[in-house]
Amino acid sequence: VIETRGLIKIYRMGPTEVRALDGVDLDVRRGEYLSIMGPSGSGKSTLMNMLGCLDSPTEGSYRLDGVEVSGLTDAELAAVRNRKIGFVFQTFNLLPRYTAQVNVELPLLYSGASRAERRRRAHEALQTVGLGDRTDHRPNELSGGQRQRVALARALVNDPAILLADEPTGNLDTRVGQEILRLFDELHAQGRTVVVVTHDPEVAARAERVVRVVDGRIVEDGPGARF
Amino acid sequence: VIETRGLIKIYRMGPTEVRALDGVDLDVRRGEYLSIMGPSGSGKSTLMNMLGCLDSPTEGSYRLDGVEVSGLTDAELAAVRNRKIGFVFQTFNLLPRYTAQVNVELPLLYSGASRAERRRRAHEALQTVGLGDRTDHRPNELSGGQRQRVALARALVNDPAILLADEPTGNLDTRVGQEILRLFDELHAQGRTVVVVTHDPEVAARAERVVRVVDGRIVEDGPGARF
Ligand SMILES: Nc1ncnc2c1ncn2[C@@H]1O[C@H](COP(=O)(O)OP(=O)(O)OP(=O)(O)O)[C@@H](O)[C@H]1O
Ligand SMILES: Nc1ncnc2c1ncn2[C@@H]1O[C@H](COP(=O)(O)OP(=O)(O)OP(=O)(O)O)[C@@H](O)[C@H]1O
Ligand SMILES: [Mg+2]
Ligand SMILES: [Mg+2]
Repeated sequence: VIETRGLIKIYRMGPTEVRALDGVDLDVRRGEYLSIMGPSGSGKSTLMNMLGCLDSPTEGSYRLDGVEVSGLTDAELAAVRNRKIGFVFQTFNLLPRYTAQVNVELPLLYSGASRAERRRRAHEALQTVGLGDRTDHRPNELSGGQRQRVALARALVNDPAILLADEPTGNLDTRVGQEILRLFDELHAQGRTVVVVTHDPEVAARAERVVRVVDGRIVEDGPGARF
Repeated sequence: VIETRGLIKIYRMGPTEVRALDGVDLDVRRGEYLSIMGPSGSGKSTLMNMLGCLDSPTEGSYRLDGVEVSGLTDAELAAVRNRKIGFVFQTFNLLPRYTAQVNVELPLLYSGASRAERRRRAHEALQTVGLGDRTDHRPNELSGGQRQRVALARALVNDPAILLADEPTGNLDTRVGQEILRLFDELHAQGRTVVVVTHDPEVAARAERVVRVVDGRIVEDGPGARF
């Protein structure tokens, strides 16, 4: 479902150049559960932004469901993001002036669901991540791990075929982290494609396949449980 | 050096009440290395904000270096925070429009250091956390783990006697995380008081003592290595 060829991302800062991605070829099959590991600053979030159609590469190609993403209009990209992809950002990206409930309802505005349906589905998503009693809190009235889980609930509320989660358990204790990993197992069992960036080898071990990114390149690609 | 008695923090939201801290008694000796663990939402960051003089309790007392903090003026609190305490926020709290270098120089503005001295000390702090080649990047030009390390460098640049770090390794790979833990060991060996909130039992095990917070109370208090 995901095919990248020669993805390059270069940031230019005055005279210097940062090659955040330096030629990435990555194939992900439909329904695969993939984990991405690698040192801080190695390019994982940059790669996730490409996969999530949030940013475009300097060079290279990305085909999603057989369609070359660079050929899509902005409106088409927005539609793809909204309907096919659930994205959990490393820094959550919640809207600070809205409650958890409203933050999670937002992706449903384009889904054609009624107002009552949106309320119900968002509330359910928040309950799934253990925040049923925090729906009326705004982000600054939530703990770090609670904000992280609101970001996850928002990514799941539209029932996406592809879940892209950038370090989704970093702010969670072991018990809650395990609940989230069981949730990922369940989503995977339902046939969804799951891609998780993590620094935690125990989280990576839950995937069927782990790739390792170093200096903007994939240097290792193998089965999950060996970590 | 830190003594809290009966710390209570209540957030009122309309008719409901959230007891984020529900009677915390915590003594930390000068030069102690303490780790704080506990479930997501249990009150750890709220407690750290009290200890860091960033917020005041609803009830209870907090003596820092023998002085009752609730009796200090805002100006005195700011001086205490600037000179005695280095605080690493769970969500970093960097100024988005300034580079890493400038973000780290900020606490030195009140220290009486010359401009060249501030530049040198901030650059050194960034090198210590492995970001010597990222000093001119702004926060949105940095990875998640790099932002986390800028927040750490900023907390250390003023040479504080007390380091309060709220989940300082959550966005770091194992290797960089270990470097940061070695840095904490070194700071501790220099006689500083180090308090680290973490969800990672391996990070907690580096401390000499671990307390566990559940539902706004301390429920366990023991030696570090048993985790
Ligand atoms: N806008 C930008 N301008 C310049 N450099 C950038 C920009 N965004 C990211 N970088 C650099 O690109 C590299 C890759 O960043 P990325 O966020 O993908 O890393 P990462 O693997 O997700 O790291 P972490 O594990 O710390 O989250 C980093 O070294 C970072 O400094
Ligand atoms: N301004 C606020 N208004 C209402 N409730 C709040 C507010 N700030 C925090 N809370 C609640 O207080 C509780 C404690 O929050 P705190 O941030 O201290 O948790 P934590 O232990 O740091 O969690 P985590 O491990 O997820 O970071 C949480 O349940 C949170 O929802
Ligand atoms: Mg990242
Ligand atoms: Mg916290």
